[in-house]
Amino acid sequence: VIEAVDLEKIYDGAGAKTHALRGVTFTIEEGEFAAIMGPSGSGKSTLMHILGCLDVPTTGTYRLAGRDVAELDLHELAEVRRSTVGFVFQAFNLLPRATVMRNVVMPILYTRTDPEERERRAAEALTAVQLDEKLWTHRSNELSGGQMQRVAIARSLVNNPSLILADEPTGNLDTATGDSVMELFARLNDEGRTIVLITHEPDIAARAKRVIRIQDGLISEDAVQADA
Amino acid sequence: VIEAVDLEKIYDGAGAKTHALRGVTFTIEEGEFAAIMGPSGSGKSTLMHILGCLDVPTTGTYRLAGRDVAELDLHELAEVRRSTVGFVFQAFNLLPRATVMRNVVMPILYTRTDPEERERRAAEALTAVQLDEKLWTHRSNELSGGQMQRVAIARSLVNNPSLILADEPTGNLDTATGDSVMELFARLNDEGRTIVLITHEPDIAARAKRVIRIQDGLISEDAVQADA
Ligand SMILES: Nc1ncnc2c1ncn2[C@@H]1O[C@H](COP(=O)(O)OP(=O)(O)OP(=O)(O)O)[C@@H](O)[C@H]1O
Ligand SMILES: Nc1ncnc2c1ncn2[C@@H]1O[C@H](COP(=O)(O)OP(=O)(O)OP(=O)(O)O)[C@@H](O)[C@H]1O
Ligand SMILES: [Mg+2]
Ligand SMILES: [Mg+2]
Repeated sequence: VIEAVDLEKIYDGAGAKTHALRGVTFTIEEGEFAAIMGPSGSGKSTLMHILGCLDVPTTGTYRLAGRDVAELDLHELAEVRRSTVGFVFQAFNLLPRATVMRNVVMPILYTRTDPEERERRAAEALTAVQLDEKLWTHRSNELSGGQMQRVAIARSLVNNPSLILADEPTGNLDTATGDSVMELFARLNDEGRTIVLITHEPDIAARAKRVIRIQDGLISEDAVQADA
Repeated sequence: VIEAVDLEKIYDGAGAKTHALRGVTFTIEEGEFAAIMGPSGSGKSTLMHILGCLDVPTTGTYRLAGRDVAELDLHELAEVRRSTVGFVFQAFNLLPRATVMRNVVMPILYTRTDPEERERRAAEALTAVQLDEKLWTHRSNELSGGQMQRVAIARSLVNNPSLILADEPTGNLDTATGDSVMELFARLNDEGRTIVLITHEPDIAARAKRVIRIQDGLISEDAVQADA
């Protein structure tokens, strides 16, 4: 479902030109569970944004579900994201003064889903990440770091995505809560969804079936691993 | 140097009343190296903010270097922070459009240090966290997550603090970079500085000499540990 061919990304700002990806090529089939690892600054989040159609490569081709994303206009890209992708950002990207509930329904707010159905799906996602119900009316800036992270994960699930891209989804979670999040991802993968997650923790990467290592904007290793 | 007596913290917002700390008591001597661990939402960051004089307890007493912080006015609290505390926030709290350099000199910008000395100290701190010099002119929102984390750590060191409070300082770092940050903290501790860090990673906590565990706003364990 994911076909990356020779992806390059150059950020070009004042005093900030960086060759973040230098020719990255790989294919991820539907239903796979892959972990991306690598040093800080090696290009993992940059790659993830391209995979999630949130950014475009400087050169190279990216095909998602057979479609070359370079041929889609902004409207079509937004539609692809809305219907098929769930994205968990490294910095969560929640609306700080909106409530947990409001944040989680955001991706399906302007779809043809009726309000009760939206709230039901948000509640289901929040329950799946084990966020205490009394926190659902807090503003997202009235939560702990790990609670915000779980809200970000719940939000990524509410549009029923076939592709889940999670950037360091357990970075702010204690080991027990992190384990339960990985069990959730395993269940979602069993349902046939494709999961790609970035992590720096070997215990988390061990739960994936394949590890892609990135170094200085290039893939240094791409291997299937035996189940932990 | 840190004396916490029966600290309680109740957040009281609309629909957001939470008893985050329920009576926390402990003492940390000058020069100690302690790790705080506990489940997501258990009160760790809340406690850290009180220790760093960024927040006040609802009830209970907090003495820093012998002074009861409840008796200090806002001006005196700011002065205590500026002269003795280095704080690394869980969400970094950098100024996104300011450069790395600008962000790191912030804590000493209005002190009697001259501009070259400020820049020298910022460069020293950035070198200590191994942030590539060509990144120093990037705006902080033009960095990877782990690079932002290292800028936040560098910023916490530039005022030469005797107390360093770090909230999940390695959460976005690969294992190798995280290890080098822990070696930096060990060196700073050897220089006599007091270090308290929050972490959910056992390998990181193992580098501290004492582990304080928090659960539901109470201390569940407080023990010295043998060196790893
Ligand atoms: N501004 C606020 N208003 C209401 N409740 C809050 C506020 N900030 C934090 N809380 C609540 O206080 C409790 C403790 O939060 P705290 O941030 O101290 O947890 P933590 O141990 O640091 O968690 P984590 O490991 O997830 O970062 C949580 O249940 C949280 O929801
Ligand atoms: N807007 C930007 N402008 C210039 N350079 C950027 C920008 N965003 C990221 N970079 C640079 O691109 C490189 C790759 O960044 P990226 O965020 O993909 O790394 P990463 O592998 O996710 O790192 P981490 O593990 O620290 O999160 C880094 O060196 C970073 O400084
Ligand atoms: Mg990243
Ligand atoms: Mg916290």
